[in-house]
Amino acid sequence: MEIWSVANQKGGVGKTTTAVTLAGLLAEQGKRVLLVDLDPHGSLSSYFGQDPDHQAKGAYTLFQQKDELSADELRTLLCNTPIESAYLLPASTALATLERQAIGRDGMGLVVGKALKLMSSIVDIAIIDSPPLLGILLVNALAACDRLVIPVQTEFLALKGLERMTHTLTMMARSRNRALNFAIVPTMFDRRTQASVASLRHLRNHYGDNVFPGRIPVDTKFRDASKAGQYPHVFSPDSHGIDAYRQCLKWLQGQGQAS
Amino acid sequence: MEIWSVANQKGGVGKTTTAVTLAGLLAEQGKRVLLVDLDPHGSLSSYFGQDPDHQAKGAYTLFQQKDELSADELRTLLCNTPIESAYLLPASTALATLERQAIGRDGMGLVVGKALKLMSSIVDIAIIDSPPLLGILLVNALAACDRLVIPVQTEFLALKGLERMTHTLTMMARSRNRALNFAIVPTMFDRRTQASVASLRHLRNHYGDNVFPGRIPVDTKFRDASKAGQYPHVFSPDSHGIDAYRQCLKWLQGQGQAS
Ligand SMILES: Nc1ncnc2c1ncn2[C@@H]1O[C@H](COP(=O)(O)OP(=O)(O)OP(=O)(O)O)[C@@H](O)[C@H]1O
Ligand SMILES: Nc1ncnc2c1ncn2[C@@H]1O[C@H](COP(=O)(O)OP(=O)(O)OP(=O)(O)O)[C@@H](O)[C@H]1O
Ligand SMILES: [Mg+2]
Ligand SMILES: [Mg+2]
Repeated sequence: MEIWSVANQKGGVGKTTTAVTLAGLLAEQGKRVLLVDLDPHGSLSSYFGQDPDHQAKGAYTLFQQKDELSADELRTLLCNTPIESAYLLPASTALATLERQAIGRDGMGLVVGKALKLMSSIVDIAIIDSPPLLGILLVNALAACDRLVIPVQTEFLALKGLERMTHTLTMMARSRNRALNFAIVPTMFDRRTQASVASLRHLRNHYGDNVFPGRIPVDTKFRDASKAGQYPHVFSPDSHGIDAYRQCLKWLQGQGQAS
Repeated sequence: MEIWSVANQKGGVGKTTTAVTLAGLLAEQGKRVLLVDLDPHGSLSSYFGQDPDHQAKGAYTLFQQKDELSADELRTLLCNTPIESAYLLPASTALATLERQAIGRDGMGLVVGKALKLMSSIVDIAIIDSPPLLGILLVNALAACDRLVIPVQTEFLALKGLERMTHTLTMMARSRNRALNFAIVPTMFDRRTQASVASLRHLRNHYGDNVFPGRIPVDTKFRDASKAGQYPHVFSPDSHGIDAYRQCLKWLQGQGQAS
């Protein structure tokens, strides 16, 4: 089983959209997929009809256990999604309280990674959607993953946020004893704006091979798909956005073994 | 002096863009404007060339004072912006440490409101840009303001975030002894997508007169303006986006006295 985390400390850059689109395309390839929602706002959970404000069980339960959870117990926390071979571990707003609970408690950063290992016999790939801020939940996502996907809007303000993200990775790399490859996915590219073209060039100059050689265009179908609660590749299989994510997935899978 | 806060717990919805555009249009009306950046990511500060990672003085200084700051001391913290009558109190990443510092200290939620009162002889309107999460900085913005502007993307997932924002307001209203009017500004409207049209209708049904009767369209010029570090109305005065914000400002100013 591989674990991919989708993260960026800046908000509204396409993390949830990237997580749900890649998960759908991986399920289409016949993989058994688990989506994990670690964002207290629970966009990914809302996408599939779960209400994070009234969610009793889910990702939060992992942090409430005194003893380690069994694989069966973990399985009872999962929800179905419109694709049979893809499950969701939903978020709840209670996740936001973990920040205060983490003060003084050791090992809180490794909870999700340990729990997901229990699923390795029934899941091929887990994809973690994370919140847009540096805290215990993002630390869990960065500690657990074999590969990190960073969606970055192709605009000037987003580049500053990316610098901050790479500082965080350097910090995290010291506490993980294995390297953390990261892949930057330029998204919401709009070839009509000068800023999009310039910031894409800046990304390639600064981060070289870590950047997906293509780019995800602005595509209105993603919003429609989220309203319909359907995977984007099912909702509009031939849209520009889906084509780009298919290319992106090929590149990610071809990048060689995850660390 | 009036204080307007621009806030929404969801990220990437156009808070910074709304703050900088309204500030520019108010300066155009001849008002003396102060922009306050309370977001540790400092998009508004980066917009005007200030680096939040290396910012010694600024909004963070307000929280470090033992005794109350004088008006002169506060004035030394301000930076210029491309418009003469508009100043910026910049953010620094150190603002993110306030959350931990606030535990156990009283009165931390009122720091910004108290400090801004010192500027009432030289500023007509202060506009606060806030971070996308509920914490001590957002509480300061909500406690200090006379009017609250909530940009909301016209898409399904954003409506859930708005529900959470109004819960926060009800919570805050108990600790403020005056009502807090809020104005919802639908933004990034894209008439080509079904989701935009449907969520706009949902907003008007649920929040009635609190919603700007117009809407801010998707307009690529905002990204170009932020790259150029220029106020949007100066960068492209006749764009659709600017027209809409001019109408929005008229509506906000006509909504009657702020509380
Ligand atoms: N390529 C794209 N083209 C157009 N719209 C997009 C694209 N990708 C994402 N979006 C839209 O942008 C908005 C923000 O995307 P999304 O929710 O995935 O971002 P996020 O980074 O997960 O946000 P948050 O920080 O709030 O979790 C959504 O309305 C989504 O539908
Ligand atoms: N009406 C619009 N049309 C097109 N793009 C827009 C519009 N408003 C804002 N944007 C763009 O959307 C992105 C997010 O906007 P902005 O940074 O203002 O959001 P924010 O809510 O302040 O984000 P954060 O939560 O990170 O502080 C920016 O690239 C901005 O240029
Ligand atoms: Mg998200
Ligand atoms: Mg902002």
